[in-house]
Amino acid sequence: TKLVVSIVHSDDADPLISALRDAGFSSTKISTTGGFLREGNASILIGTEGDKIPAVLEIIKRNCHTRTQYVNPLPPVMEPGELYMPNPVEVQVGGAVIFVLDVEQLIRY
Amino acid sequence: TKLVVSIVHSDDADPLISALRDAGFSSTKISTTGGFLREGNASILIGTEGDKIPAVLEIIKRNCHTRTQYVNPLPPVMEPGELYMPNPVEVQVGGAVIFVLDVEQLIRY
Amino acid sequence: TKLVVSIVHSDDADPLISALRDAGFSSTKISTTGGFLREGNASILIGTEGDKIPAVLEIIKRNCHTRTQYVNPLPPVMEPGELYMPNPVEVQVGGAVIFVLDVEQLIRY
Ligand SMILES: Nc1ncnc2c1ncn2[C@@H]1O[C@@H]2COP(=O)(O)O[C@H]3[C@@H](O)[C@H](n4cnc5c(N)ncnc54)O[C@@H]3COP(=O)(O)O[C@H]2[C@H]1O
Ligand SMILES: Nc1ncnc2c1ncn2[C@@H]1O[C@@H]2COP(=O)(O)O[C@H]3[C@@H](O)[C@H](n4cnc5c(N)ncnc54)O[C@@H]3COP(=O)(O)O[C@H]2[C@H]1O
Ligand SMILES: Nc1ncnc2c1ncn2[C@@H]1O[C@@H]2COP(=O)(O)O[C@H]3[C@@H](O)[C@H](n4cnc5c(N)ncnc54)O[C@@H]3COP(=O)(O)O[C@H]2[C@H]1O
Repeated sequence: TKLVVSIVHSDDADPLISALRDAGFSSTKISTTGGFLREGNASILIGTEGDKIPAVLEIIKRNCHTRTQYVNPLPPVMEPGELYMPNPVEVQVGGAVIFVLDVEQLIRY
Repeated sequence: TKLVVSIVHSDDADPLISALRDAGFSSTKISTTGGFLREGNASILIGTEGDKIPAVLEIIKRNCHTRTQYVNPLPPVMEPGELYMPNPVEVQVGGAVIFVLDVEQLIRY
Repeated sequence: TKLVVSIVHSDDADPLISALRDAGFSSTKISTTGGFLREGNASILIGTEGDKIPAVLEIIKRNCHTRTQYVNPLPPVMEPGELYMPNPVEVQVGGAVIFVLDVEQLIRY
């Protein structure tokens, strides 16, 4: 058994969970926060047999999209009276970052 | 050392954490959401020595109960004017789903 | 690749994430609850190469501080009319509790 931890954009979380469910995969959603953008995202836990990992990855790939976000860089130290007109910086926010962990035991009560 | 990740029903989370504490086990609770019912549940992290796993599993088993929940199935595509009277579907929500992971290092500062 | 799961005090979470970012480490924050104090804390996920683990641990050590908190012990069973004047109990809340897990695969879409 493996535990797939997939960090995805908040907007992709529910479509991904529905697609996994339709394909017979159980999942659990954790609301998380990205370290760089400090925006909410989602970490999806999927416990599954090792031979099903390629199918799970295919579903994640199909449902999670890279997007361009504009981020205002942190303001520099300013002289009084100076006007700060930030040029937003373009940041590519990935579709998904996926960690596959080995599970020693899976127990259900 | 092992990390036990136990997904339990929200109502069982606090009694479980108290029972673990009384038996000398530390734990951390994450509020999570089930992929199928889309309802809140809880994922409990318990880091412990490998030889203590049977004791931890026994405490989880004693404190987490299977329950029957009634779920309204998703409405089918309807003709205008048709009345939709869903028959709730019975779903068994398990007591606990438990993943035991191996920990390479445990460090405390 | 390794996945570092570091449970830290809520007040240390954002300074830690900034320090990690400045050193080129990505991270994800999960809001969690401690089993003993039942207070909010934070679990920080950091995926990184195995040879970078000592640098990550050093940053966690520098940014997470042990603190003394005063906890009112649970009231004992009282006679009617008895006044309960709890003596707060001193509890050391650690700087960080860190689990290092092995990652079988890291995939990005
Ligand atoms: N120092 C930096 N300079 C410039 N651009 C930077 C940057 N750090 C991150 N970015 C960009 O910002 C996006 C959002 O990062 P954030 O940390 O908010 O949100 C991240 C974070 O929550 C998580 N994540 C990514 N790599 C991780 C890792 N190694 N460990 C833990 N979490 C990770 O996945 C989310 C999406 O990551 P993704 O790589 O797709 O997308 C990242 C990346 O394209
Ligand atoms: N496709 C389906 N058709 C019919 N019934 C279905 C179903 N998928 C789930 N169920 C039922 O619904 C209950 C709640 O599932 P949910 O996904 O909301 O909440 C789940 C989910 O959050 C988590 N979970 C279970 N298996 C998992 C896995 N392999 N990976 C990740 N999370 C899992 O544990 C919670 C409880 O699971 P549990 O199995 O005890 O109980 C499940 C199961 O009895
Ligand atoms: N039975 C007990 N008797 C007396 N004092 C006790 C105790 N259990 C815990 N403490 C103290 O209370 C602090 C907060 O524990 P809490 O469980 O709320 O918050 C914990 C918990 O969320 C997590 N944690 C620690 N060890 C863990 C483990 N083995 N598994 C899962 N989570 C753990 O890290 C947080 C900080 O732990 P830390 O050890 O630094 O600090 C702990 C410890 O100093």
